[in-house]
Amino acid sequence: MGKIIAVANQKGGVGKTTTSINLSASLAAARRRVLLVDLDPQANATSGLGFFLDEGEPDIYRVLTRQVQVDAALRATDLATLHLLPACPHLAALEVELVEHMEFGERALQLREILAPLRERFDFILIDCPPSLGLLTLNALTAADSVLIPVQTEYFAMEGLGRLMNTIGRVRESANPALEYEGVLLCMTDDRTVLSRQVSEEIRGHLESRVFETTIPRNIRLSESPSHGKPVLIYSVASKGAQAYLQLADELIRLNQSQ
Amino acid sequence: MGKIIAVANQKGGVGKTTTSINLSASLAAARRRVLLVDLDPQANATSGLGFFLDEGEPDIYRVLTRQVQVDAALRATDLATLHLLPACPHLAALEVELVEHMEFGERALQLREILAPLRERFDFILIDCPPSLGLLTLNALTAADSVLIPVQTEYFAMEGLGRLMNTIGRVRESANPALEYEGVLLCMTDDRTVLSRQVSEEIRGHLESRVFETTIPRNIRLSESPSHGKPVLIYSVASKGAQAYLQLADELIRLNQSQ
Ligand SMILES: Nc1ncnc2c1ncn2[C@@H]1O[C@H](COP(=O)(O)OP(=O)(O)OP(=O)(O)O)[C@@H](O)[C@H]1O
Ligand SMILES: Nc1ncnc2c1ncn2[C@@H]1O[C@H](COP(=O)(O)OP(=O)(O)OP(=O)(O)O)[C@@H](O)[C@H]1O
Ligand SMILES: [Mg+2]
Ligand SMILES: [Mg+2]
Repeated sequence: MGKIIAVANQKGGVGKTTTSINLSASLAAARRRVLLVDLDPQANATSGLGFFLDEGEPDIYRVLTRQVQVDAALRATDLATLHLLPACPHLAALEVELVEHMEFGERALQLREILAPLRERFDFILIDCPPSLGLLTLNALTAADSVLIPVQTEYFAMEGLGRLMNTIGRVRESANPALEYEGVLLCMTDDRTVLSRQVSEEIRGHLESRVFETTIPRNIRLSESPSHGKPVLIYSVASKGAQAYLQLADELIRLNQSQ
Repeated sequence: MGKIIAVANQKGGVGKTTTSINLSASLAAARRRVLLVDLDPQANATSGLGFFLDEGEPDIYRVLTRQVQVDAALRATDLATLHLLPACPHLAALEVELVEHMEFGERALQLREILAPLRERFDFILIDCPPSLGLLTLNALTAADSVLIPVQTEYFAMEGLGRLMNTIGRVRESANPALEYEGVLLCMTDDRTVLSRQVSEEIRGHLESRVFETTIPRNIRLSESPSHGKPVLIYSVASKGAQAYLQLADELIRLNQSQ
């Protein structure tokens, strides 16, 4: 039974998409069957893997609005066991449409219904979330078994952590009592700066075992690889960025085997 | 008559809040009367200036929902001519409430109505927007005379620029025909990396005169200053970050005098 993990943090630019793409690819390199779901109207996970959809091509918006079956929208990638459910910018319209056409209790359940039948075909389903706590992210938190929270080691990113954890608590009390923490991932760390070290220590101090041992250092290859439409594993496998995400995939597999 | 400038970009983490805080402070240092409006439920502009609101204190959400007068929510800051209209996390509820309780044509007009009477009391009103193109940002684009677009010199940030410019075009055709470009601001530039130089050249090539001459380099003092609740001008005036925003304020004043 595949595990569904939401990659979420309402703070912008903290490494959600970079983690979604490169953790998915690293899990696929370890022969796990992985589905990456792009739930952000920016469609960065889609373009970061080299896909550019024309208006009208099947994407997650058409799947969620029941215009096409999910199988019609799935894409194969350079890695044999990695598939993508791509996004288009018009996904942004969904949040308003859900409020206008659906009852309060139904609005956050749409993605869960779509992903349920896919659990048996994948070992991991990762959902890349937009930088907000709106209905798209609520759909991801309701569909997910756990939440992976990328955090940049900077002041504003740390500040938003409490609010995200409150939201996770509320989703657990209502739509998804089984929602757990997969872990907090420290991203763009830079051991040369006091700020990065201070924020890392503060987060580890507060959250202890919930923080992954693996951290992701700031590494230029990670920001170059999306412009080549490839995960960093394929673009520059020897880079510190690629090695960090391979290590994270190992840690995630180990954590999930022992359960 | 004060100029209203929306600081907007749906891409997360590109420097919207850092620019809103530090440009506002630099304009105030140049003796301009400035109002900084925090329109992001993350409330980073509010905490970055050292304000932490309790539930119930007057903030922009209470002003937009007509629970309090705008004057009751304005805060004085360390700089004599800089005031803040702060935000609270419950601002996130406004987008859904606007869809549920208002007609389509009314939803984006709320902020414009609130800011109109303030134009004569300030030379500049800057609005810090959240990382999305939802109703909060649409309210800012409808209230504004111009849009200042911070762009990180990275691949994903460049990609989103086209979509933002489309949205600005649509707002211009409908709710706000007077909306202009204040300019595109290159942020977190790093001349040592090929990626940063390439993206900068590409954006200048496409947008030419719309790009500010001033660029904001990556500078650790800019990410440290919000943890002290101070603009970088007060925290570390000699830093490259502070000097860059002072230069930007000069450029902005010059551009607006000649018009
Ligand atoms: N470890 C890293 N080292 C260097 N650059 C990185 C790293 N992680 C991410 N980046 C770059 O930082 C920027 C922000 O990362 P990314 O887009 O993955 O964040 P995000 O949280 O998905 O943003 P958004 O909130 O807009 O969805 C991107 O340009 C990305 O290429
Ligand atoms: N020029 C710079 N040099 C170094 N760090 C910077 C610079 N500009 C911004 N930062 C840091 O980068 C992070 C992102 O910046 P900021 O929060 O201002 O972006 P934003 O666009 O407002 O993000 P969001 O989309 O979440 O609102 C912050 O931690 C900030 O302190
Ligand atoms: Mg992203
Ligand atoms: Mg911000």
